[in-house]
Amino acid sequence: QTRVIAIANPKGGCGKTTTTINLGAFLADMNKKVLLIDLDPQCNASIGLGIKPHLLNFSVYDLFNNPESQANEIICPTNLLNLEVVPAKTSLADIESKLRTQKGAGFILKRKLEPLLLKYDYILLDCNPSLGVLTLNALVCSSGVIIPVQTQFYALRGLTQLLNLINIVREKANLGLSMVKILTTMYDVRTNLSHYIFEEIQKNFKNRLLNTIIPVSTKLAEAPSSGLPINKYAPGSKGAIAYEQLAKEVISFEEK
Amino acid sequence: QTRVIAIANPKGGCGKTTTTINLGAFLADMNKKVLLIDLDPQCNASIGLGIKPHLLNFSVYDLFNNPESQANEIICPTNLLNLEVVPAKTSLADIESKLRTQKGAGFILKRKLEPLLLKYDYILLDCNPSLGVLTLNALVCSSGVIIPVQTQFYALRGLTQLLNLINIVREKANLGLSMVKILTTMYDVRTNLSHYIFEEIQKNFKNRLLNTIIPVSTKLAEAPSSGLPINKYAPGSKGAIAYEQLAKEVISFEEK
Ligand SMILES: Nc1ncnc2c1ncn2[C@@H]1O[C@H](COP(=O)(O)OP(=O)(O)OP(=O)(O)O)[C@@H](O)[C@H]1O
Ligand SMILES: Nc1ncnc2c1ncn2[C@@H]1O[C@H](COP(=O)(O)OP(=O)(O)OP(=O)(O)O)[C@@H](O)[C@H]1O
Ligand SMILES: [Mg+2]
Ligand SMILES: [Mg+2]
Repeated sequence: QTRVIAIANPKGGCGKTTTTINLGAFLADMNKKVLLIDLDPQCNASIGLGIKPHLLNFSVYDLFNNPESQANEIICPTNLLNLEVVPAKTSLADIESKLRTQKGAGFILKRKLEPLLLKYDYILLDCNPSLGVLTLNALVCSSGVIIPVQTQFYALRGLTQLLNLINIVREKANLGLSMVKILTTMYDVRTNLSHYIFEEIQKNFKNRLLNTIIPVSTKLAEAPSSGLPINKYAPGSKGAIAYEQLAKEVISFEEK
Repeated sequence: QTRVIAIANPKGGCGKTTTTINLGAFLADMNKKVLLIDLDPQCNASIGLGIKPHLLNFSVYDLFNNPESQANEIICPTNLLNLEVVPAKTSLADIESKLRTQKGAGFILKRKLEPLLLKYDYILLDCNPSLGVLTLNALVCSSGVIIPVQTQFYALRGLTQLLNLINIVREKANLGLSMVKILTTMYDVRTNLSHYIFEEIQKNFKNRLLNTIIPVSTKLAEAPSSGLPINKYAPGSKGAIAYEQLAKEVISFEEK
């Protein structure tokens, strides 16, 4: 049973890409077959794994733009066992306008992923910072959503609206969307702000909050410049330990 | 001569809203009449100045959605002299899809701002993390663009693409777009990453780089929870000093 998990939040810079890459890397380390899909025209998930989007002939753009295209034609290997990527190119930015008026535009990714489902244990979708048609496609084909929330004031504000939207997508388009969890990211033990915001999240969203907390860690911010996930760039660092714990927590949901 | 400045970058979380609010606040302090326009469905610029979007009857959404609407009907005061806001509501998220197929959709904001031009010295536009129709509207009506770039790896990657897009908008739709500047944000003296990225920006974008550097500062992240800009929340803090310097640097362009 393949688990498709969208990593989504319209708030910019909350750790979506960092979570997609490093959760994916640790799941692969734990012998799960993992596919990452980069749904952001910034191509950060692709770049963070050492892929050069401008050198690619095909990308996730083709999945949305060409009805004949198939996902398995666009899959790139990474230098990690069990981890593959459907990369993005900057052309993906055009998709939002191309698809707007097309009927059933929200179901394209779901159709394209169906043939892949038995090949992977996990498919992780890195979303762009918006609630547009790309994030909608991700929510429609997911069995779970992880919402990274940094312990900052603005990050807290958008949460209720996002949870409402996820509920609407579940009711109208994807009854299989069963796991909706909040991941605390960039937690800085030194600041009152982090403590205060974390307590607010605990108070208001307790039953959705993952146990794992990702601390602020410079090694996590450095890793993408090496093209390696944190388990290869700085194994044993506090960022690596946290994402390892997250992978274990995500696997523990399989039994439920 | 009103200066309209878009604060734009599709990279999420690089400091667009923080720059719009605090640059605006210091310009107002220096006796400039300032209007901020919130072009992000997350409404962070509105919220950060103590406005409650859900209580509003009108917002920037109406400017885009209703041809009869006028900007001066939607202007909200703030508790600061010389600083007013055209707030956003979450409904703004629908505009991206409504406008896509409309001819001339990129020129709506320009038309709506024309009657206001003589009333303000500065109009600052807080953009959402995308290169969609809202950011396009901002670039089409601006005389300048400030691109906040945090000293992080991913932030550097998207810069060339964004500068190319700005050039295209200038040639095709807005010859008046004369000042395009990069603002270094969240600079952390303690990390090599910050030094390395800053040097890369200096090397590749030297003639566009503003002299002011905004340091990482918890007070800047705390201020929005009080609904106050940094000059009122923590005057004299390193974040306040930096944004004051930025306001002076922006004013110095007037003479050129
Ligand atoms: N726990 C962490 N500690 C320190 N830095 C982090 C951490 N997580 C992410 N970062 C850095 O913070 C920045 C934002 O993270 P990231 O790009 O993953 O967020 P995002 O939500 O994907 O952004 P966007 O909205 O642009 O897609 C990046 O430069 C990243 O390297
Ligand atoms: N110099 C700084 N030092 C510390 N924190 C900062 C600084 N500037 C901004 N922040 C915090 O970092 C987060 C991102 O900043 P901000 O929301 O202004 O970015 P943005 O580009 O507007 O994000 P979005 O892409 O979602 O619109 C916020 O929580 C903000 O309070
Ligand atoms: Mg990202
Ligand atoms: Mg913002």
